Amino acid sequence: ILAVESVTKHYRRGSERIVALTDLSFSIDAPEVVAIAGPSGSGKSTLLNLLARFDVPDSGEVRLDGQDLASISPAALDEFRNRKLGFVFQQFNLLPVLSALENVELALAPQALSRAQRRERAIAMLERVGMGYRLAHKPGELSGGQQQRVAIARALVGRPRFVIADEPTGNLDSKTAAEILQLISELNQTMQTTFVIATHDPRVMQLANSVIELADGQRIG
Amino acid sequence: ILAVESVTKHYRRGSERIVALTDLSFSIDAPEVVAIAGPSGSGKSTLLNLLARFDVPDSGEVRLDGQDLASISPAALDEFRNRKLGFVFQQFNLLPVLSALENVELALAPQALSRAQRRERAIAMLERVGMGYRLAHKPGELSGGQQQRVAIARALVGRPRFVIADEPTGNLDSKTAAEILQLISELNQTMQTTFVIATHDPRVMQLANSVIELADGQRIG
Ligand SMILES: Nc1ncnc2c1ncn2[C@@H]1O[C@H](COP(=O)(O)OP(=O)(O)OP(=O)(O)O)[C@@H](O)[C@H]1O
Ligand SMILES: Nc1ncnc2c1ncn2[C@@H]1O[C@H](COP(=O)(O)OP(=O)(O)OP(=O)(O)O)[C@@H](O)[C@H]1O
Ligand SMILES: [Mg+2]
Ligand SMILES: [Mg+2]
Repeated sequence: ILAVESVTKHYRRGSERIVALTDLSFSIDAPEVVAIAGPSGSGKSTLLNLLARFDVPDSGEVRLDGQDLASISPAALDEFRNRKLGFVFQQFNLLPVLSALENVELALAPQALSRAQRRERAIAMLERVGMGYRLAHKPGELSGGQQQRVAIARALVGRPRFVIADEPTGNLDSKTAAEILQLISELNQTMQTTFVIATHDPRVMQLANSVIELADGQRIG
Repeated sequence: ILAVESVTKHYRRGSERIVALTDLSFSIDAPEVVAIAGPSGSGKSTLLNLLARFDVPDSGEVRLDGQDLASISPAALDEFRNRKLGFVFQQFNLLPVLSALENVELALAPQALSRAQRRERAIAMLERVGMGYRLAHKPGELSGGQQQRVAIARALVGRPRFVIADEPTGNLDSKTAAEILQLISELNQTMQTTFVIATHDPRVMQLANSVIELADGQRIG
C-alpha cells in the first residue's frame, strides 16, 4: 500500500545544510493506523509532506500502491491528491474567507456529486467531529480546537483511501480527542482507510496498529 | 494580583449572538501557576484575551494589582503589555520575516538595554527552551513545536511579572514539554512570576497551584 525506501531530505539555508530525514524506510502493507512518533524537530512533518508529494526527497523512493511517486503522471498525482488522499495540516490551513461548511464542501468538489449532496455530506462530517453548531463560522471565529476539527472533517469527508494527519489532536481536550480517535478507528475498520498520523499523543500511539519512531531524522523504532 | 469579577463576553455574527463567557469570577492572590482547563470551545482563549486586554468584556471587571483594566490610562496599558506581561498565543503569532532570534530580541525592545545585552538575553532564553541551534531560522523554517518554543521564549525573555500562555505545550513531545514546565516552575519560584495557562495537558494541571475549570463559558470548578 505505502512504501518509503531509504528516503533522505535536507533543507538549505544559504550555506547551511540541515538534514531533516536520513535513510528512512518503512512500509504499510494493509489498511492500518500507523503513528509516527518522535520529539519536536525529529522530521515528522517533513515525512508527511513527502508522502503527499508536497515536497520531494533528495534520494530514496515513496511508493503508493507499488508506484513510485516520482514517476506518476501529473494527472495521476492530481487524482491521488484530490480523491485518494486527505491531509490534516499541523496548522490547519483552512481558507479564512470561507465558512467551516464551505471549507469542507470544497474538499468534495472533485467528486461527481450534486450541490445538495456535497452540502449534506459536509454537514454530516462536521457533525461527526462535533462542529455541527458552527457551520457558518469562518476560521477566525472558531477556537483552536474547533479549527482543528474542521480541518479533520475536510480531510475525511471525501472518504479517501489514505489520510495523513499532522498532530490532529494537539489542540483537543481528552473527551474531544477520544471522539476523533473513535472516528478514525471506525473509518479504518469500515472503509479500509489507511491512516498515517504524526503525533505526540500517547492515546494515538495506543490506537495505532504500529508506531514508527523518529529521532533526529532517523528511524529508531 | 489578578481578579476577574462576573465577566461576560459574547461575539456577534450578523443576527447571531454567541455567548463565550458567562459571569466568570476568580482571583489570584499570590504569584502562582494557575491552569485554565476546559473542553475545546469552552472559552479559555477568550478569557486569556480579556486578561491581556486584547479584548474587552461586555460586563464585569478585570483587575490587575487592584486596578480595573477598563480605567487605566493608555500609557499604563502600554506599560503593562510591554513590560509586565508576556503572552504565548495558541497559534504562536511569530513575525514571519524575522528570525527566531530577532523575534525574541524584539520583545526586549521596550527595556533599557544595549543591543548586545538584548542579543545575549534572547540567546540565553532560546537556549533554555532548546532552540539555541535554530537562532537564524525564520518561523517558516521551523517545526511546529520549534515555533511554539520560540513563542514561549519571546513571552519569557523580558522576565515579565505576568505570563499568559494559551496551550503552550500543544505541539510538544513529553520530554520537551517537561523542560518547558520545569522552566515555568523555576521562573515562578525564583522571580515570583504569575502564570495563567490555558491547557488540555494533564501535566500542566499537575504543576499548577490551582486549576480553574470552564465548560460552555461558565466556571464549573
Ligand atoms: N524550510 C526549512 N528550512 C530549514 N530547516 C527546516 C525547514 N523546515 C523544517 N526544518 C528543520 O527540519 C527539522 C524537521 O522539521 P519537522 O517540521 O519535520 O519536525 P517535526 O517532527 O514535525 O516537529 P514538531 O513535532 O515540532 O512539529 C527541524 O529541525 C526543522 O528545524
Ligand atoms: N470571533 C468570533 N465570533 C464568533 N464566535 C467566536 C469567535 N471567537 C470565538 N468564538 C466562539 O467562542 C467560543 C469560545 O472560544 P475560545 O476560543 O475561547 O475557546 P477555547 O476554550 O480556547 O477552545 P480551544 O481549546 O479549542 O482553543 C467558541 O465556541 C467559539 O466558537
Ligand atoms: Mg511537525
Ligand atoms: Mg483556545
